[in-house]
Amino acid sequence: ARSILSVINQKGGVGKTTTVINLATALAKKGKKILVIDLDPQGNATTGLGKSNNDEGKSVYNVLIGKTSAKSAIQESSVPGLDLIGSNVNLSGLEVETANDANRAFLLKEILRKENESYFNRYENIFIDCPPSLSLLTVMSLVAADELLIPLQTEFFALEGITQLVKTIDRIKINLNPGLGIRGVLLTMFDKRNKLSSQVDAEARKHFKDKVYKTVVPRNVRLSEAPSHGMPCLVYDKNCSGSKSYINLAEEFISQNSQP
Amino acid sequence: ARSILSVINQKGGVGKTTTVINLATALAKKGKKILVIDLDPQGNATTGLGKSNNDEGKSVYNVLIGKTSAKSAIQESSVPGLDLIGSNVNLSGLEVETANDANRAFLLKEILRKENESYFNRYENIFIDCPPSLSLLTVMSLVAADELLIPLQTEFFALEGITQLVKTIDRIKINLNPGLGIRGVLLTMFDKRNKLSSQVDAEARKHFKDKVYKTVVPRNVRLSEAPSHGMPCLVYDKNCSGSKSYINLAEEFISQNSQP
Ligand SMILES: Nc1ncnc2c1ncn2[C@@H]1O[C@H](COP(=O)(O)OP(=O)(O)OP(=O)(O)O)[C@@H](O)[C@H]1O
Ligand SMILES: Nc1ncnc2c1ncn2[C@@H]1O[C@H](COP(=O)(O)OP(=O)(O)OP(=O)(O)O)[C@@H](O)[C@H]1O
Ligand SMILES: [Mg+2]
Ligand SMILES: [Mg+2]
Repeated sequence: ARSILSVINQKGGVGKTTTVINLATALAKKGKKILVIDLDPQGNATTGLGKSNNDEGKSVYNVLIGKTSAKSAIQESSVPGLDLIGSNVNLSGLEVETANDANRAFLLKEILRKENESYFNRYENIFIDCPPSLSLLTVMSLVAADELLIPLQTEFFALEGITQLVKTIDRIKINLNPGLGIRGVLLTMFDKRNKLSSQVDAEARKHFKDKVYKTVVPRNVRLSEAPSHGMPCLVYDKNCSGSKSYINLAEEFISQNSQP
Repeated sequence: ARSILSVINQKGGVGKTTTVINLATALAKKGKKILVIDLDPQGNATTGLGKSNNDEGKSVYNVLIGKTSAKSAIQESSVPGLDLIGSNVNLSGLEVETANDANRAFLLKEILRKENESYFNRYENIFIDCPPSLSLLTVMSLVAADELLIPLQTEFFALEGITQLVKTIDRIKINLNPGLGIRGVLLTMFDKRNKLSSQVDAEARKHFKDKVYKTVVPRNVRLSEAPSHGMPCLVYDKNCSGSKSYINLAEEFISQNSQP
């Protein structure tokens, strides 16, 4: 893969899953081959892409415990070029089940590198959707990733949480993954009626500078309706403001590749 | 205390913290003595009530590891009658630090019962704000609680998550806390422009019947602005639709006490 990206933020409901689904879709529609790995026991990325998060066979949990190969857990989504390794609720047991495994933080990395040499290289990008925490699943994702994408909801509690997030990233970088870098910070759920949104925008750009994407995802009801139809917003309503912002984000994301 | 309530939902960003802050405030303003325990390492309930989530002394983490008594960790908030045991980020280390303690799920319960006989009985209600997960901190809260309050955002992913939440509650009930019951389900962030909101409302009432509060919290920008001023929305703007809904919820909540 050209780059494995972990989409992370320990704050809940900031748009991690919505970003994974729609950025991955926008890139696939531009002809990139993309894989989404749903690392959240809630399985929202899985159902948002129209697949079952109750699948006893093809789930990332079975891959992590060695019951299934990663390759055989891959499903095609309804979007050509966009594949998925889905999640199911068994994943919530993984932390307890691997309590005695000193190397458990490396489980996902080893699977992606080991098979990466041959099979995963077909993907331009692999996006890992993380749960709202900094516990084992997110740590596994940080260890396995080349880069990070941080959705940041333009509201106070989310802005507050960013300090803790950056500290965790730095700790993982130093101890477990020196190559890890922030690819970008994406402002989400921007509400123009709320002056707080612009304040968070300004604060984020002051702190993260040009790591903050120019593209900002607006609050748009269509983005929350699409998953109830099991499809990305770009398929559900490609002309709404939410879809357009993810298409613009995909262009900005691609242009990052050609930067030095 | 008349009742210890855990405010839970493993889905992120559904309004757990906003509900704890504003329901607790509304009850205190009606003359009830209320304690909030912030059990989320993010410390949003703590900062939303204007306190520091960086306090090395008075934090629920120090109480749980036995370094401070619960009584001495209590702070008064700016709302008369509303007290707080705040959180700080050290709490995220608790699960790893107590990995060898077979009774760790009971830590919070023992502290509240042991001191409850004398000190905590002054509180009409104790509200415990939980992180977006079903791991140790939330389990501790489920074990310690008499009742549950479940904020349910009227959007698809949140509705999906409710099945997993109910299963977890049933498991804890059977194994660890037979007296546990759902006090109520609160529909939050209801957006009248989004037909999905009414669908989730109808679905929730079909499933949970009269456990769903009649009061529904609307999406209201003031609720997300208030924490940036370190105050509950009821103090920031008591006439906005968000504040009014939490005042109505407090009345509905109180009237539940006199039901058989
Ligand atoms: N820009 C937007 N406008 C309106 N609704 C949105 C937007 N982005 C996401 N949503 C909705 O907001 C809710 C939270 O988004 P999402 O589930 O993607 O966040 P998350 O960070 O993955 O949450 P979690 O922390 O629980 O994993 C969902 O119901 C989603 O459909
Ligand atoms: N009714 C509402 N209208 C508008 N914004 C709201 C409303 N309720 C909560 N918010 C805002 O939405 C965001 C998520 O709410 P909140 O933090 O209370 O959810 P949570 O369930 O506690 O999240 P977490 O899972 O991260 O603990 C916050 O920025 C909050 O200020
Ligand atoms: Mg998610
Ligand atoms: Mg919260």
